[in-house]
Amino acid sequence: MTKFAVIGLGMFGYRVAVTLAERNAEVIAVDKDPRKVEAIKDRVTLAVRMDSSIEENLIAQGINRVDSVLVCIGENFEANLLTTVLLKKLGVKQVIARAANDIQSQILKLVGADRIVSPEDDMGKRIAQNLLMSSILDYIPLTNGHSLVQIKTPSSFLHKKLRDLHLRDQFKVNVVAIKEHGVDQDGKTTEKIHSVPDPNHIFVESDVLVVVGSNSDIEKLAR
Amino acid sequence: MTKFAVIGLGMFGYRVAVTLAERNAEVIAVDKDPRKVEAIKDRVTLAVRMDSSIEENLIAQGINRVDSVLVCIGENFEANLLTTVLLKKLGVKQVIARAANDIQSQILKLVGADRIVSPEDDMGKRIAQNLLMSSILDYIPLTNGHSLVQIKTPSSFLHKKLRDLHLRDQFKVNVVAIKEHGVDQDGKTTEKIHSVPDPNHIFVESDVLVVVGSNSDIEKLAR
Ligand SMILES: Nc1ncnc2c1ncn2[C@@H]1O[C@H](COP(=O)(O)OP(=O)(O)OP(=O)(O)O)[C@@H](O)[C@H]1O
Ligand SMILES: Nc1ncnc2c1ncn2[C@@H]1O[C@H](COP(=O)(O)OP(=O)(O)OP(=O)(O)O)[C@@H](O)[C@H]1O
Repeated sequence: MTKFAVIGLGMFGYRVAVTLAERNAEVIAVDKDPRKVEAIKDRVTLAVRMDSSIEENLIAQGINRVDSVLVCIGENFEANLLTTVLLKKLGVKQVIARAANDIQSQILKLVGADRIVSPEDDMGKRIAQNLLMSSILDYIPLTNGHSLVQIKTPSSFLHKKLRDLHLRDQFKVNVVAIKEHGVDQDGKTTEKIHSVPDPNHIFVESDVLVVVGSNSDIEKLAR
Repeated sequence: MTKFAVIGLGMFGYRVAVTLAERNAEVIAVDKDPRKVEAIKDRVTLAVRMDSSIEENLIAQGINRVDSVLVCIGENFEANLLTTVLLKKLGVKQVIARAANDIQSQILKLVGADRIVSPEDDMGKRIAQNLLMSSILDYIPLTNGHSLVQIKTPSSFLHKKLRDLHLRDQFKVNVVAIKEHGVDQDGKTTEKIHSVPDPNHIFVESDVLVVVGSNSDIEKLAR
């Protein structure tokens, strides 16, 4: 049972701690601000008010004995860095540290951070890529010229069963998911995603296929 | 050709604007802080110093004529809200607004924001889910509690054929792709992605599976 500690309960740290705890992980949440500690104490295993950049505090609260620590302190880079250095010194197996830019990221890795996260930076990239394709399922590049792409049902598929189309042989693509669309009693459009498509599914015009394959094979299919 | 405007060039807005521009989208980057404008001006189509919460400014700089605007202002919620209201009033088709919590999210939607993003919150959830499945290498949320996830080969799969594992029936997940790893003549690691997995593929330890399914089914598989 993995024991986690989350240090720094800004928006990011708070959400990490609470999500882990909701999935029944053991979570110690740490912050020097008593209001942050108070706000989270009913949602984690243990909430501790302390300055994480002091070695004795880390030892006294047993932070050195957890498996994985996330240092989510944002603005105070020195506190973040010192906390990271101390945690590795105390033998914590996995230390994940937050960085605000490349230089911070390099420094943190140099002092032993096992992994770096940069929430605003990572999300900025994802949102941008997302927007360039009208939905996240429209296009996710995998590697080596393959992608995950969303396409409307090709007319040649209409009224046919998935299994009878032999897509793997014919087009060399893999249908990852089928989104079915309908209308509920209030007239609102509904969407049902089947990410383990039924081989007996019969295609209709309102279906959307989520396919994976090489870019050229997908283009042949989508024509 | 979609025209974007990004208002508020903190870490998040900066990254969104630069990523869009790197993919050849047309991007107007806006901030009231001249240093932010200066720092980004060579990396976007146009960088404008202005207060976005003033209607005349939005019109004068043609922000009302772009297709999609991201309001990435963080701390100043009133400026964020007012900017969002004005953009919808001026007829901008898609306004994506940043929210720091649920209440802000509800308010922004009420005044017409087409979509809400919460970088620290969204990344907090992703990182937490990522950490809970230690064999999970990446995690992309799809819709309705489904995700696309990369996992190391579960030990129970080793030396077995894909077809003999009956994954659809057993685990209700869909193996979208298999990444095979090897070493070339110069000793460098190679990766080959098979996005239309061969049913006769025999799993080895260095394989990585790309799977799609509901989050709970994927967790069972990744344990
Ligand atoms: N030495 C320290 N020990 C413990 N907690 C600390 C220390 N220094 C800062 N913190 C806490 O870290 C938390 C997050 O840091 P901060 O608010 O600077 O980041 P932020 O960038 O605003 O966070 P977010 O973007 O996640 O909202 C704060 O609640 C702060 O009290
Ligand atoms: N009325 C406004 N018009 C234009 N820009 C604004 C306005 N108000 C704030 N900004 C800009 O928005 C940017 C981002 O806001 P802020 O720094 O408050 O958010 P942040 O939460 O620190 O951002 P991030 O987490 O993305 O680094 C700042 O560069 C600020 O100058």
